[in-house]
Amino acid sequence: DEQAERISGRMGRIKNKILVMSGKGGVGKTTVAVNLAYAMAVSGKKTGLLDVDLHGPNVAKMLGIEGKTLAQNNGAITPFAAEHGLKVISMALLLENSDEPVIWRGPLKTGVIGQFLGDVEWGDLDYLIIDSPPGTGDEPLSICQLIKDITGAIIVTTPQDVAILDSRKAVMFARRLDVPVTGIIENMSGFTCPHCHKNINIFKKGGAEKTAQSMNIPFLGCISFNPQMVEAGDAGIPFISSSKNNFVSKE
Amino acid sequence: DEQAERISGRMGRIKNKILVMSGKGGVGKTTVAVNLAYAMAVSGKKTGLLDVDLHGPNVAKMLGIEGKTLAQNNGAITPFAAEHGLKVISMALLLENSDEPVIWRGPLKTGVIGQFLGDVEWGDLDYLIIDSPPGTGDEPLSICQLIKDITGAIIVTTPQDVAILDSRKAVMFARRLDVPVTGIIENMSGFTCPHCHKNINIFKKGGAEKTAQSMNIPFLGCISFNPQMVEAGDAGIPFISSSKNNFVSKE
Ligand SMILES: Nc1ncnc2c1ncn2[C@@H]1O[C@H](COP(=O)(O)OP(=O)(O)O)[C@@H](O)[C@H]1O
Ligand SMILES: Nc1ncnc2c1ncn2[C@@H]1O[C@H](COP(=O)(O)OP(=O)(O)O)[C@@H](O)[C@H]1O
Ligand SMILES: [Zn+2]
Repeated sequence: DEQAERISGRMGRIKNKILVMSGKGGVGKTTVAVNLAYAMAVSGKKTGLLDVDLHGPNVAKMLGIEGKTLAQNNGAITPFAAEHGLKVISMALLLENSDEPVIWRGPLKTGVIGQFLGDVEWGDLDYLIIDSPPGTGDEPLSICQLIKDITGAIIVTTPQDVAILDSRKAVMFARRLDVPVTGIIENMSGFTCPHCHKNINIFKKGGAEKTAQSMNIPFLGCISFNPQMVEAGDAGIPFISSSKNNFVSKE
Repeated sequence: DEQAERISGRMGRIKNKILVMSGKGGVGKTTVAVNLAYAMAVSGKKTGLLDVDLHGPNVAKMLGIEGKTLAQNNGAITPFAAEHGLKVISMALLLENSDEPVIWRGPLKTGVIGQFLGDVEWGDLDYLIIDSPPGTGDEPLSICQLIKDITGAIIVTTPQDVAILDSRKAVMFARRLDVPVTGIIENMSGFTCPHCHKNINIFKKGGAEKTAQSMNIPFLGCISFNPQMVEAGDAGIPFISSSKNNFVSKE
């Protein structure tokens, strides 16, 4: 079909397509996707960032580009050019009012995702990082079915049991759809009090590493719980741009 | 249509139907739904708890009833009877293997939710608490369209800007569907170090109260960040069962 051809034409010009997903929400998936894409753009790679979390498109907020709008010409959409040449597409850049909920059912969402892949002028890219909503529903399913040669999925989790439980479902989802699992990242892993520097084990440590071993997937490292990340996310400044720390210990 | 009649027959025997929703994941929505339902059951109200987060059904884990299965007779499903007579339905009680992802598109999800409302023997209840996935997609949309006289929606958020931004979408979602907004709860609001008792402003405070005022909806109170909640959730023991604290200061 005609859309499938347009999609494979555009995706053919992108070397690596990486889906960032999580079984559970609030684990830091968008934070990881934004910082990963930003880090790649800063290091000189031609990078795109696609936000397919249509109901909660936070990529624009975390990059500080809320309120910007996208240009269209002859039906093709031009992605927003953020710093360091990072090309961004997010539902937030298509909505007039940020209070407006996207109350769409599955089939409509799939149609829009098809347009994000087939009608956006991504051009030649080294990486396309795709931020998906939590869970294994229509959005990640459409991405994995519409992009025939997806490079892999990065799974983000926090160390608590409920999040680990859901991250295993995300690994199995990738397996069912023949998408290679690039690896699993443990976010919000361990926290030291900024006042007395004692360890506060809000979230235990090590759950993701154990899951990686038991499911035979790469463990990509830990990111500790860091209040500066919350501030950076709310301020729209990618965390890695404002600090020298190495975002993920093992990336 | 035949299913709609069955649904209104069963829902007619339930006094209050309350949807617990959030714009963003990981804000504590399931924790609030489980503890609210548990508190009502403990206080002697006939209470049901329905988990329509089909992709990440954590209600069973947080109640410590993972692995239990549901009985069926003549096509009707019997809810699981947890402590204090709390009746529970969750996708987790229908899946053999907790690693198995539910890879369903919208229409299939809507069909299953229709069965959870029309084919489950809820009986006479004072309250049915419904835990929904994050966002404004198929699941909360189906609940609001299938239950004609829904009592209201409780919106859970954390204080950071990205979560507040998404909680406003959830309020607008309820308005668009003529569902009364019972109110908004701010969870993980403020945190004191267990060692030196100094305040760690991981998450700012007050965002939800401001949103409540600006959108003219009731503010239901704050729940502070409490590491015991993470432990209780992972252990499957509702937080309020093991402590005397008043779960929400203003409920
Ligand atoms: N390592 C971290 N330490 C502290 N806060 C974090 C960390 N990673 C993410 N956050 C914060 O947690 C919240 C949820 O992160 P987000 O990336 O939106 O998660 P998701 O995309 O999984 O819903 C945001 O406020 C973000 O700033
Ligand atoms: N007030 C709180 N303090 C500390 N941890 C909390 C609090 N409320 C929830 N949690 C923890 O945060 C995580 C996410 O909560 P959950 O109820 O699963 O959120 P949601 O349903 O919004 O995805 C769980 O590990 C839970 O135990
Ligand atoms: Zn301290």
